[in-house]
Amino acid sequence: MKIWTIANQKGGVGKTTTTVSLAGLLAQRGHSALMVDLDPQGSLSSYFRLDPDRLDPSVYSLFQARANKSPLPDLEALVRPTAFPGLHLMPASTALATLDRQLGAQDGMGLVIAQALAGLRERFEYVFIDCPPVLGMLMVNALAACHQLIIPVQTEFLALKGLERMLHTLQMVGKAKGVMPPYTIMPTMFDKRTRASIECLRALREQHGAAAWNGVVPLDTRFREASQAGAPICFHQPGTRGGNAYEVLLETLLDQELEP
Amino acid sequence: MKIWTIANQKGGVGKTTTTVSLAGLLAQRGHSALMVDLDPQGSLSSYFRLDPDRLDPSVYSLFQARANKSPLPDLEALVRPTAFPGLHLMPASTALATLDRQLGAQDGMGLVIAQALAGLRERFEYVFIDCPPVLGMLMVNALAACHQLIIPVQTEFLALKGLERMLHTLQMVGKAKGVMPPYTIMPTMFDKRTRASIECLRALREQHGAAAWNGVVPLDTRFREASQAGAPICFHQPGTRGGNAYEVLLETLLDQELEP
Ligand SMILES: Nc1ncnc2c1ncn2[C@@H]1O[C@H](COP(=O)(O)OP(=O)(O)OP(=O)(O)O)[C@@H](O)[C@H]1O
Ligand SMILES: Nc1ncnc2c1ncn2[C@@H]1O[C@H](COP(=O)(O)OP(=O)(O)OP(=O)(O)O)[C@@H](O)[C@H]1O
Ligand SMILES: [Mg+2]
Ligand SMILES: [Mg+2]
Repeated sequence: MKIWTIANQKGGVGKTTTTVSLAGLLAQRGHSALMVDLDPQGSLSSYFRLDPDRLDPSVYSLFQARANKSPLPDLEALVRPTAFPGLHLMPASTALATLDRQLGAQDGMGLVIAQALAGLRERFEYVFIDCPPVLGMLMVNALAACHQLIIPVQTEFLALKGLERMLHTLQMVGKAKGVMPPYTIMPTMFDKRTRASIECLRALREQHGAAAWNGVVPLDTRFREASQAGAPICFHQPGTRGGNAYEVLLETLLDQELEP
Repeated sequence: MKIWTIANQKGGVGKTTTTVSLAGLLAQRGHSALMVDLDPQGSLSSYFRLDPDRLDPSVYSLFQARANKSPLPDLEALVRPTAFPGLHLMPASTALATLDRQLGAQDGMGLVIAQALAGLRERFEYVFIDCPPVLGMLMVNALAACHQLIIPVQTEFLALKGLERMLHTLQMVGKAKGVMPPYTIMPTMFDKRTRASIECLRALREQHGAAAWNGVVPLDTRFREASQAGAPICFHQPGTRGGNAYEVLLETLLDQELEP
């Protein structure tokens, strides 16, 4: 089982879109792929027409069981099928928003997701974890569970500043909690028509070198149409520029040797 | 003094862009406008080349003084000029991220911003408060301080879902804390070329009627160029489609009778 986490503290950079696009491609190729929604806003769950306000059981049940020291819920009940064969989802619930306040200080809450996924090792080849735009217990869980971290970064000025801070915070959290997976920076929403985008991409590559994927996801309005339709872009409109870019990224990710 | 808060729990919807664009227009017309950065990520401060990792004093000093029951810092020291006459900024610092955990439960922390702004009533005609994409003490402060709330919403499917939840949460917080200002929903990043965008705008207007501004901010890549240049769009490139839309919005906002 290979596990990727998609995270960035900056909002609206394409975390959910990246999770759906990559997992969708693997499912389309006949693999078993699981998406895990750790965002209390539940965008990933909403994308597949599940309502995070009314979801039970959800990822939240895992944390509740740990906090109450009761047995883990049945993992099978947490995994929901989607309309796309091979593609499954472990949905979020809005109750996740209370976790940091309620349980943040308790020990042993950082490995809840890692342990749940270990229980699904035979069932899924690939897992993608979508994160909220906030550094808290949910993101720490995602970092502890994954083999690699993907950081989507828009090719624009403010996003580069946010990236510096994110990497700085991750190093600190990594030392404190012992979780700092290797990461790949994924330039996205690239608009080749604007000088600002081109300059930002150049600066990103200069500053981060090999840590940045050598490709780029272009600005493509068909991602919105795919989310409106509740389908990964590869199922909704094969051959789009955005979808093709994620295919190239997926090849790069699969080539990198990850822990089995 | 008229005070607007720009908020939405969804990330990357144009909160900072809206703050800068509206305040910039008022400054360009010769008014005195103050922007307040309540986002621990400090995008608004970075936009104007201030570093939220190294800022002291900042908005954080206000909360610290209240928590320690010491006198408020000199408000003048908190207000920084920008390169644009009439446009000033009260910057954020990354230390704001610790507030909810440290002080969230303390009473009287919800009115820190409102009271600080009361002290600047003679100095500024207009104030715009930029919020982080999280519902916490900082957003509650912003809601308590403002006369009106502007909610930027992208014209895309997932954003509409997020809006329902946001309004639901606001009603609840409003009842608990007695702060629920009138609000205007601002459709943004509208792309007239895609069906998904057009359909979403129609659904937004059907669901929210008069609470939604009857205009729309189009998708315009020149906002990125403006942020790269560290200038409000009206100073950076007069006459853009995006900039013109904010002018129309500003007229609507100024026409609405707000508390003086
Ligand atoms: N390459 C792209 N080109 C154009 N639009 C994109 C691209 N990637 C994502 N989008 C759109 O940008 C918006 C934000 O994307 P998404 O919701 O995936 O971001 P996010 O980082 O998950 O946001 P949040 O921080 O709220 O979780 C969506 O409308 C999505 O369709
Ligand atoms: N109408 C628009 N058309 C195109 N791009 C836009 C528009 N409005 C904002 N943007 C761009 O979208 C990105 C996100 O905008 P912004 O940072 O203002 O959002 P935000 O809601 O403040 O994000 P956060 O939740 O991280 O604080 C920026 O790159 C900005 O330049
Ligand atoms: Mg998301
Ligand atoms: Mg912002």
